[in-house]
Amino acid sequence: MGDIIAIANQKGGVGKTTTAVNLSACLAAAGRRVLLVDLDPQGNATSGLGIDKNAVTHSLYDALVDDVPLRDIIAPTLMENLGIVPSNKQLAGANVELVEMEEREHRLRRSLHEIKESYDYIFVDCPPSLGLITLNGLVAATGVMIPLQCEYYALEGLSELLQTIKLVRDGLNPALQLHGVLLTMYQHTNLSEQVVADVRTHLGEKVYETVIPRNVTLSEAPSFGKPIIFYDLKSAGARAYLALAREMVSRA
Amino acid sequence: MGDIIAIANQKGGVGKTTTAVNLSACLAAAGRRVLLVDLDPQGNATSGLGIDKNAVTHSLYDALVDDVPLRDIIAPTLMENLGIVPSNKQLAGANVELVEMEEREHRLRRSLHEIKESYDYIFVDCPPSLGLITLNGLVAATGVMIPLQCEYYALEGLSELLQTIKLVRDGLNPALQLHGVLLTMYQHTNLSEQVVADVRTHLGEKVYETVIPRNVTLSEAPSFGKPIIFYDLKSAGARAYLALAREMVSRA
Ligand SMILES: Nc1ncnc2c1ncn2[C@@H]1O[C@H](COP(=O)(O)OP(=O)(O)OP(=O)(O)O)[C@@H](O)[C@H]1O
Ligand SMILES: Nc1ncnc2c1ncn2[C@@H]1O[C@H](COP(=O)(O)OP(=O)(O)OP(=O)(O)O)[C@@H](O)[C@H]1O
Ligand SMILES: [Mg+2]
Ligand SMILES: [Mg+2]
Repeated sequence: MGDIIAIANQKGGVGKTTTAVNLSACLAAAGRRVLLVDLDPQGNATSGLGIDKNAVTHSLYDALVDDVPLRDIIAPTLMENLGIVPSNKQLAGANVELVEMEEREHRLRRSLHEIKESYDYIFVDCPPSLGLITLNGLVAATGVMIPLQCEYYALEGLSELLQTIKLVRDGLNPALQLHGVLLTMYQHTNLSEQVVADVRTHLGEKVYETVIPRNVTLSEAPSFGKPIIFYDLKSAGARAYLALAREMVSRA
Repeated sequence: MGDIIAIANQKGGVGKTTTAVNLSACLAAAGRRVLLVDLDPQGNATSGLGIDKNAVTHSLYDALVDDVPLRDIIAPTLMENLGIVPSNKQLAGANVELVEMEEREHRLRRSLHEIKESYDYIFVDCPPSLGLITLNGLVAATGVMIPLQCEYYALEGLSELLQTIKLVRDGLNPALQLHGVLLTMYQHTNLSEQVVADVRTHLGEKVYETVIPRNVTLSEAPSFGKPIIFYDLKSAGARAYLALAREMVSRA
């Protein structure tokens, strides 16, 4: 009940948002009650679920900075079991505004506290940085899921991210665990195979069995504001995220 | 003489570092004197040129926070005409430490002032965010190059980035121009074609003629610490960056 999972990696473009949107949708389709928190000022998770981020009356910024209760901000999506806390560029201001505030790293944790009992899973889509906004995600979370693109630069940043997670666990959030590493954008190339072999050797069963292949339908679906299971259920991308959802449920 | 070009986009994984490393190398191979400034705490541009970012005695952090002169930090690379100002995770601390400092947005501009006459091109590889570190890059620059992945989420963030550039021009750096938008990771898909058509319609000749194709050799080269022209000169990736270098020179 109420697993709060931050989807984080300071390396950009590794599939954080694609994972947040599609894993949430697959678990919701399987009857779980899911909340997706968009913690990125880019607001990609918000638009990936078909919501106009500039038309919402309230967004996550209002909860973090002005203490508006999340239940007044959560927006419905095309799926009954899936709610979203939308974001837009206003959230970028929070990086500076939170600096002077009390318990600045705990704002999201406190906001989620009131509503977390209503959900089976809460996913937090983090921006590509390790600043105060992402820190709020790591402090609020019980677990971290690290999408890792099967490429050299992405692998390079992994040890630093694992170190940051350890620092947060030793300080601000003792309950924080590594939920797992998800290999994404896998192609049948030497580079991809080297990265997969490397990561499985070092991290063992902390790496999900499910590997997400590079699949163009995953990058087409957001332009229709739909998760992959609504855009193209038969695609390799949809099958991979459904397999990941099954793996999540069996690990619970 | 001394064009300072920030390579920036808050969207992650769009090809900022790949462009910074390979365009720098192509211009250096054509006899231009080039400096690459790694403004990203991930230090990908540093390792992309074969330098061990954790073994350097000085890094960009020392110039921004402790006023160490850049000429004492610049490291040689495998190419005679190409120098790099290396970075590593220490730079992440600057986001907080710079907040209290005098002229915090101008630190990089002042550091570059002393050495800029020695280079024909200075490229600044920015991290995927619009915080104080990236702002230093935009204030120091005369032009901004925006790598734009031919995908939906990347296109979504473009108008916000153009607005940020305008704000910087109206305030901190009146000389800042949009040097151009570079279309990257192009594939023969409907999505890529739609993005290219869309961007060319809205931005006209601000979009470089050269389009960088998705090409796996570009993602293999960094694991050998080499620019693409040293790793595989015959590849589509190398041809594309050489064409971009020719276009840069003819635009000058
Ligand atoms: N498995 C995949 N196959 C093909 N394309 C993908 C896949 N996963 C993600 N993409 C596409 O790659 C791009 C980067 O993915 P995404 O935006 O989800 O990454 P991110 O880590 O959230 O990026 P950021 O760091 O900017 O937040 C997007 O355009 C997305 O549509
Ligand atoms: N044209 C291309 N074809 C294939 N792969 C590419 C291409 N350009 C870049 N890549 C690969 O895609 C990944 C993202 O590129 P890169 O790291 O240069 O983007 P970035 O914008 O600098 O990312 P960040 O936002 O994290 O700084 C890297 O693994 C890189 O090797
Ligand atoms: Mg994202
Ligand atoms: Mg980069």
